[in-house]
Amino acid sequence: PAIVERIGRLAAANAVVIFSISTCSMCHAVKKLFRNMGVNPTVYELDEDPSRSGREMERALIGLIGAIPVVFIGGKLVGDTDRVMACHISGTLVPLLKDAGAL
Amino acid sequence: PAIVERIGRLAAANAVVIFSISTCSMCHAVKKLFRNMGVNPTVYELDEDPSRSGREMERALIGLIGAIPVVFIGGKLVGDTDRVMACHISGTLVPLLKDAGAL
Ligand SMILES: N[C@@H](CCC(=O)N[C@@H](CS)C(=O)NCC(=O)O)C(=O)O
Ligand SMILES: N[C@@H](CCC(=O)N[C@@H](CS)C(=O)NCC(=O)O)C(=O)O
Ligand code: FES
Repeated sequence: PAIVERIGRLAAANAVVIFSISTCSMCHAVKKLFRNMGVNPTVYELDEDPSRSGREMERALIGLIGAIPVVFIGGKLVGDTDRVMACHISGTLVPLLKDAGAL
Repeated sequence: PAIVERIGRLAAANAVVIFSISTCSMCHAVKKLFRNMGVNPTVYELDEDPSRSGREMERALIGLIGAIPVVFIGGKLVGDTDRVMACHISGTLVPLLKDAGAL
């Protein structure tokens, strides 16, 4: 559907893209991780989107991937906060960010 | 106001009381911590309350305490997930639970 294409376009348009909910502390944690690394992620706060599409994207992301936040690096789906933290601990996050030109 | 009195009554009615939102992973984490300790908390999922009071209690708790989840033990406010985890790490959580008859 059109909403999934919109998510795909937004996800590919910047090096690091986070689909987030502004009041959620898991989302806060993953934003903070990137900012502490000196990375400036593009963040879509889906609950603050004035048009209906924020709510539609949130529902589509939860349906497709299971939960919010959802992180893309270099246009590729990385996943939720747990997966980003696991990548970081295993040493694969920094190379991913470098490849995407975010570091 | 009446909503704060209602929170107070519910908080004092059981040994461990958690005001939660069903889809929130911070709330999930604090519920899991207690259940792993063999404690059976009384959980109010404010977003699932069929009457308006769930929403009102959520707003009152965020206004008074700052965020969800909010944990009471033995009728006394302990606080959010971070504070419960800090209590546990410092060794004060188990004595609190014992005093309240939850362990
Ligand atoms: N394990 C996930 C947890 C994500 C999660 O549970 N997100 C919640 C909000 S904190 C969510 O999307 N809830 C909406 C739903 O489940 O419908 C992570 O690491 O990010
Ligand atoms: N440090 C707090 C974080 C709690 C928190 O940020 N809760 C969020 C949901 S995860 C909340 O209440 N958001 C609603 C709001 O801020 O208005 C904890 O340890 O529990
Ligand atoms: S809404 Fe609470 S951690 Fe996401």
